[in-house]
Amino acid sequence: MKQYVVIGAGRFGSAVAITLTQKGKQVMVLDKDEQVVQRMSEIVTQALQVDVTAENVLESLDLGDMDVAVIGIGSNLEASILTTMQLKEMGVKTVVAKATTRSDKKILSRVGADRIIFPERDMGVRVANSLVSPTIFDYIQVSPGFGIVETKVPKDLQGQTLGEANVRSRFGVDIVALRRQAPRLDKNGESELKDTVIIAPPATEVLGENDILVVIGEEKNIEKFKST
Amino acid sequence: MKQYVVIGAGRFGSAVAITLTQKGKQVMVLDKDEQVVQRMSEIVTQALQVDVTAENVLESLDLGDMDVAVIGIGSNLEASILTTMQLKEMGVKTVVAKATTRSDKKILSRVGADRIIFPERDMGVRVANSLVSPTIFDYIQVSPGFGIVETKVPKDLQGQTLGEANVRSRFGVDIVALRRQAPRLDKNGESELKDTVIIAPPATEVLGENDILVVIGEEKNIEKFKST
Ligand SMILES: Nc1ncnc2c1ncn2[C@@H]1O[C@H](COP(=O)(O)OP(=O)(O)OP(=O)(O)O)[C@@H](O)[C@H]1O
Ligand SMILES: Nc1ncnc2c1ncn2[C@@H]1O[C@H](COP(=O)(O)OP(=O)(O)OP(=O)(O)O)[C@@H](O)[C@H]1O
Repeated sequence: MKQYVVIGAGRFGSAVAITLTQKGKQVMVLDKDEQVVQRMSEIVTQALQVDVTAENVLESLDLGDMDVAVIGIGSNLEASILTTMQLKEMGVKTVVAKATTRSDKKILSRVGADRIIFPERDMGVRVANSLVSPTIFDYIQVSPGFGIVETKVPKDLQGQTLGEANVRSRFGVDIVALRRQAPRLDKNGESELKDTVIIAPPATEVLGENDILVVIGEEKNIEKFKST
Repeated sequence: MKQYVVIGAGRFGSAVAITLTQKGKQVMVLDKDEQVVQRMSEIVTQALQVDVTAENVLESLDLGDMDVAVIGIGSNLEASILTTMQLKEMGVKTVVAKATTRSDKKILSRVGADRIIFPERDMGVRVANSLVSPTIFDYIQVSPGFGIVETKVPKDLQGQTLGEANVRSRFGVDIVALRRQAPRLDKNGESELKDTVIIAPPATEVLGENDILVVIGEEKNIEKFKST
């Protein structure tokens, strides 16, 4: 069973530790803040109060057996760098570290970090994109210039079937799924809106005003499709 | 032209402001930190040094014309709450606020925030998911229980054509795209790896060992598919 250690359980680190635990993984948490350790000790396998910058602290903990270490310290770059170096020297296979700037990233990868994450920056970019194109709920960049987006049905296409809309030849994009909210009765007999997802919808499917389409294609073709 | 104001240009807020500016939008930034204002004033339309919790500060700025406000303050919940209230009173159509806990979210939506973001938590969940399933590069949840993932070709399917693999009837998932790294010569004649994306790959396409598949389906079917 793979073993994980999360060092610095702030907003980012604690979400990593909690999600790993929910997926049934063994997780150790190290943090210098007593309250954080208190809270995490009720959730994860083991939580210890430790300042990782103190002398010989990491060596005294047998971390060499850990498969993955996630360093969630944001305010102290030196602590992230030293911790990355020590973990790689002790033989931890995968070290994931958080960074704020590109130069942080350069240093952390030079000292052995296997993966570097910019949590706040990446979410900032996503939020800005969704504000600029309010019809896009989420998108994933498959490759530079190619993406998948969830978007509302363009006005001109509402009421048409997929066959009539002929999206692939007109816009060069593909509709891979359709999400529709349909009222259903819950267990108390009250009506609630539930998502129904149709994967690879057939040509006969009629595009409704409130349907959400999952569309894949070149980003410039997606732009054209959205503004129809 | 839509006008945006970003209040609190920390790691998250500054990424929102920079991305909006790159997309050609007019962006005003408010922050109490002089260095932040200095840096942002070189990038956005206007940056002002302001403590939004000071009396009558927001009223004195004509923010009522703003279409969207993004509040990127994380360390001071009271500031986020008061700012949200004032902006909605002034008539700002969309207020997006950052939160850390579920109870923050409850308060912020009660006082009028239109959208609430948990940047660190959401990224923590994503990173943990990608650590648990290392073959998944990214995923987007289309609806509870339904997702799209990018994943490596399962060992058993490598070398088969899509027709032979018969993925839809065997696993109940759909392969919507295929990403393949192929060496190409760049403008200096040196070989580099470039992504080629094939949307809706034909049944005759052979699945290579290094191909990345973009797969959509119910999450439990995706799990089955990945572990073939
Ligand atoms: N030297 C250290 N040893 C152990 N834990 C540390 C150390 N430095 C910081 N931490 C812990 O790391 C966690 C993250 O805090 P920090 O303020 O460094 O980053 P942050 O970027 O604000 O975090 P986040 O945005 O994820 O909340 C905190 O819980 C803090 O107690
Ligand atoms: N009352 C205020 N008025 C104006 N700006 C503020 C106020 N309080 C905080 N800020 C600014 O908001 C930005 C975000 O800082 P804060 O420490 O509150 O959040 P954070 O969650 O650590 O941010 P991030 O994770 O995005 O870096 C900083 O640039 C800070 O100067």
